[in-house]
Amino acid sequence: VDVKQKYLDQAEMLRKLYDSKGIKVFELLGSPGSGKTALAEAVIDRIKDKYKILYFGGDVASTLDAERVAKHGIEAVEINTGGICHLEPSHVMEALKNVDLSKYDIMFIENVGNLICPINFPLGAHKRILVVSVAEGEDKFVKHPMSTKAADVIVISKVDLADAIGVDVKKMEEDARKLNPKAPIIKVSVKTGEGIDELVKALGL
Amino acid sequence: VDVKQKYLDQAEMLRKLYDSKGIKVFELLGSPGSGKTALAEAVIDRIKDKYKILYFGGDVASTLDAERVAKHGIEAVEINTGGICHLEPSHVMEALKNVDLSKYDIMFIENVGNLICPINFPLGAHKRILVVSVAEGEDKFVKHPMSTKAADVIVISKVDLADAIGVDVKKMEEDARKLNPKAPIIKVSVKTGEGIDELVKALGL
Ligand SMILES: Nc1nc2c(ncn2[C@@H]2O[C@H](COP(=O)(O)OP(=O)(O)OP(=O)(O)O)[C@@H](O)[C@H]2O)c(=O)[nH]1
Ligand SMILES: Nc1nc2c(ncn2[C@@H]2O[C@H](COP(=O)(O)OP(=O)(O)OP(=O)(O)O)[C@@H](O)[C@H]2O)c(=O)[nH]1
Ligand SMILES: [Mg+2]
Ligand SMILES: [Mg+2]
Ligand SMILES: [Zn+2]
Ligand SMILES: [Zn+2]
Repeated sequence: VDVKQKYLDQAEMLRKLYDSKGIKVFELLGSPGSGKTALAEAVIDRIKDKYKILYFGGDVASTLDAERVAKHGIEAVEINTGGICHLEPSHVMEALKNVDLSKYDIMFIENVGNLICPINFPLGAHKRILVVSVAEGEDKFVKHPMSTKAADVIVISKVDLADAIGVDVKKMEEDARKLNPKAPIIKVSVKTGEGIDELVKALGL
Repeated sequence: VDVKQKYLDQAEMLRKLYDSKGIKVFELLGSPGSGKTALAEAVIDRIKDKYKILYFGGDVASTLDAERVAKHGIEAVEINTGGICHLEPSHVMEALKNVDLSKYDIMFIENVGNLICPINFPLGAHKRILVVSVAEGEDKFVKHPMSTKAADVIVISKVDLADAIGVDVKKMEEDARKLNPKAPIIKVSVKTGEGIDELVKALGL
């Protein structure tokens, strides 16, 4: 059996499950510390009065991210992968056993901080949001074409730091655009609030 | 055959090879954009008059890092892993086929930007240097205990950005110390030059 096909089939099953429960699912991907949780927190704060929200956070260790998100008054579950550097559909299926999806309108799944593997293991989400921070340097889209090409939405995060790091955000945008002509590319700073409303709109929320 | 043992045996063979050629090998590990190449460049600039240096850079795509290091006048080789999220001993063995190690005193191996897998695949280096930047947030040591525990030297990089990100560097140091009581923990900024001499000393150069 083709291993890759097995994962794709499981992702398809997850998507059917989400659709049967009428829940919209957004996945956050990116390097360790690229700002995925901070972004989820900022978006959740803007929309939590309109939607019932569930958050799943994937990490190799700790429950820190779910604890941060839970402080915003929403249901947050940490999935520990036990060392695997990406979430797999079976991790999500397992975590869903304890949850009644029909209670929620929206689910965020934050994948393990890793710019390489997670993109190869879809989790059935309606939109996959790749978060690349300026703090990682100008070259991450060029160096990671697979993740850049497969994203549905691309966020360039922490743009408030561009001068301190010495990166040209325009160049990052052009690099991302060349690899992925379709995805909206949104410049965001959780510190200044820049781009958060634009992201909420791009997610159709 | 135990797969893990196979890798450890290969790492052992590499170590024996390095020692037979009298070359000291330092491996750089850490998240994408944690500052591994910038650190290698800064250290190389300080020691290139004393030592003959070879640099190997591992990445899933591009030759950008080797090109940056080559500008410092030293031999720099890029190893493209073709998508694998970490270097394996066989990648290094393959690259060494085109190199006469006896010409060099020191080799730097920069692993693929990934805070999870690379630590599980030793490459025979005499010292493994884990580079965690303040830009990734305060919690990376706590969230990545495996990498933190296995490092021989720990660098907290980009400390010039601590205020802009809002992290407590002292707390990061304490977290790292709790998990790894032996490794020197060095605070570094390539921008201000802070800590580079201390790192050179910690490497015995
Ligand atoms: N200056 C600035 N700092 C930010 C921004 N967004 C996040 N940060 C900081 O960046 C660090 C990492 O943010 P997180 O939200 O933990 O990143 P993450 O991608 O969820 O990290 P992992 O889950 O460990 O992969 C934290 O110290 C945040 O405060 C931003 O827009 N500007
Ligand atoms: N402010 C500041 N920026 C730094 C420092 N060190 C590196 N940078 C910047 O951080 C970004 C990433 O640095 P790199 O050296 O490319 O990081 P890397 O770990 O080699 O990245 P990968 O090889 O892609 O994993 C670049 O824009 C650097 O200029 C520092 O000490 N302070
Ligand atoms: Mg997070
Ligand atoms: Mg590099
Ligand atoms: Zn993986
Ligand atoms: Zn790996």
